[in-house]
Amino acid sequence: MGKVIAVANQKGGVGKTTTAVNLSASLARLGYRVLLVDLDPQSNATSGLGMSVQDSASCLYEVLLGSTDIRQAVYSTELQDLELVPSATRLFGAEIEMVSFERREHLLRRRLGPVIPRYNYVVIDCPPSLGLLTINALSAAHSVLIPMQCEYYALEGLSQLLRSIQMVQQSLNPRLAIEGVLLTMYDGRLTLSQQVSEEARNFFGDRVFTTMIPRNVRLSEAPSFGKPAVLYDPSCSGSESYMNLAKEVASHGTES
Amino acid sequence: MGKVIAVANQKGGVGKTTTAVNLSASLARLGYRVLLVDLDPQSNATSGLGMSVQDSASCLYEVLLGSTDIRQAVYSTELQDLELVPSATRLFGAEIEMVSFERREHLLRRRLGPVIPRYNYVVIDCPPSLGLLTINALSAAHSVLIPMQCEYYALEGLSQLLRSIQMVQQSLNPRLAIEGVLLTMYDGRLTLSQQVSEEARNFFGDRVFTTMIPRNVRLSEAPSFGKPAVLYDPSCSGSESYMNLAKEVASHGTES
Ligand SMILES: Nc1ncnc2c1ncn2[C@@H]1O[C@H](COP(=O)(O)OP(=O)(O)OP(=O)(O)O)[C@@H](O)[C@H]1O
Ligand SMILES: Nc1ncnc2c1ncn2[C@@H]1O[C@H](COP(=O)(O)OP(=O)(O)OP(=O)(O)O)[C@@H](O)[C@H]1O
Ligand SMILES: [Mg+2]
Ligand SMILES: [Mg+2]
Repeated sequence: MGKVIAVANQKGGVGKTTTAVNLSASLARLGYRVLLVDLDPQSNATSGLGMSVQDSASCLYEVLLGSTDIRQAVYSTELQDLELVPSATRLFGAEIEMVSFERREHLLRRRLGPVIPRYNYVVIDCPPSLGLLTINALSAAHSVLIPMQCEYYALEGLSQLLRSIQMVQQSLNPRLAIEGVLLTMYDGRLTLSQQVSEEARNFFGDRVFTTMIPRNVRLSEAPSFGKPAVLYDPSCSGSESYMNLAKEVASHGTES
Repeated sequence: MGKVIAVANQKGGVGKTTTAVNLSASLARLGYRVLLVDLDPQSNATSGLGMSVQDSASCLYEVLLGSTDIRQAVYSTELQDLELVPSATRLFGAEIEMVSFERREHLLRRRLGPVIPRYNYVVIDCPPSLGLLTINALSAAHSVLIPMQCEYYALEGLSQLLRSIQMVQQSLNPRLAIEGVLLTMYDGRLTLSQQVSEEARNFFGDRVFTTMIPRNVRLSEAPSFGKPAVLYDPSCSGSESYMNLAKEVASHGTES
């Protein structure tokens, strides 16, 4: 039974998409069957894998609002064991449309149901907000992976994210666990990076992944080639750290 | 009559708050009277100025929903000519509540009306989305300043932002102009920075500010001291570039 992991943080630019894309690709390279779901209207995860959706084709927007079965919106990628449910900018309008649906917080969970058993992991990339799309991801997920940039504003936002997670655990999804907090864009030369990562470890203890993702320009070059970094430059420090993260996630087991 | 500038981009982490805070502080140091409005529920601009709102005090949430007059939510800051309308996390719930208001896209514009004449500039920090809060900022503004990180994903998001700006110009605010595109976190040593900034200048021409903001760790240290960088370390490259930006914005005139 596939484990569903939401990659979420309302703070913008902390590395959610970079993590969702490279963790999924790394798990696939380890031989796990993975589905990446792009729940962000910006559709960065979709273009990060070199894809884009024509207006006539199906994407997550049609799946959520019910006009298409999810099986028609699953696309293959360059990696054999990685498949994608893409997003498109029409998803920007989805939140307002979803407000009127019955049990609107569980739409994604219901739509994903039929395909979860085919995969070992389903990874969901979330937008930078705590709106209905992110709430849908948190109620569909078994766990939430929280990327955190080693910066002051990113640290500040964590308590609000934890309150939202607690709210979802109480009212929508009692099984939701924290997969871990991932320190991203870590630069050992900067005191700020050292201070923020120390504070995160004090606050979260062993829920902080041992793996840290270093600031590495190859990670931000890869999307312009439409490839995850682990394919664009497998031996760079960024790719190696995401392979280590995948091994750490896999060691937690795939059971939900 | 005060010029209202919205600092907006749905892409997360591109430097909206850092720009809103340091541009406002720089304009104040040049002698202009400035009001900074924190429209982001994350309230980073509020904490970036060393402030936080008690549950009993008024903030933008009460102003938008109409229970408080804006004059009761304006606070002074360390800088004589800079005042702030702070935000708080209760603003996360505002968008859903605003949906049922009459002319919900113009709420901010109506609430700001009484205080605009007291200032030369009103600067609005926006959240990383294209929801009702950002639409309110775009319909209240005379112009929109677009921070753009010199990264691939940030470049990709621009066409969606321009479509939304056009939509607002056609249906909500025909006077809305583009103040300019600001290149942020520029690192001259990286080919990616050079390529992206070249592409932005090809695409936007002279609407790209001459001033570029370099990647400078002092800019990200300043918020942990509750001060804009132009007070925390006025001589660093980050602060100097924001002073240059303020001079460039001021040269466009304060007339709306
Ligand atoms: N470890 C890293 N080293 C260098 N650059 C990185 C790293 N991780 C991410 N980036 C770059 O930083 C920017 C922000 O990362 P990304 O887009 O993954 O964040 P996000 O949280 O998904 O943003 P949003 O909130 O807009 O969804 C991107 O341009 C990305 O290429
Ligand atoms: N020029 C710069 N050099 C170095 N760090 C910067 C620079 N500009 C911003 N930062 C840092 O990068 C991070 C993102 O910037 P900021 O929070 O201002 O972006 P934002 O667009 O407001 O994010 P959000 O989308 O979450 O509102 C912050 O931690 C900030 O301190
Ligand atoms: Mg993203
Ligand atoms: Mg911000």
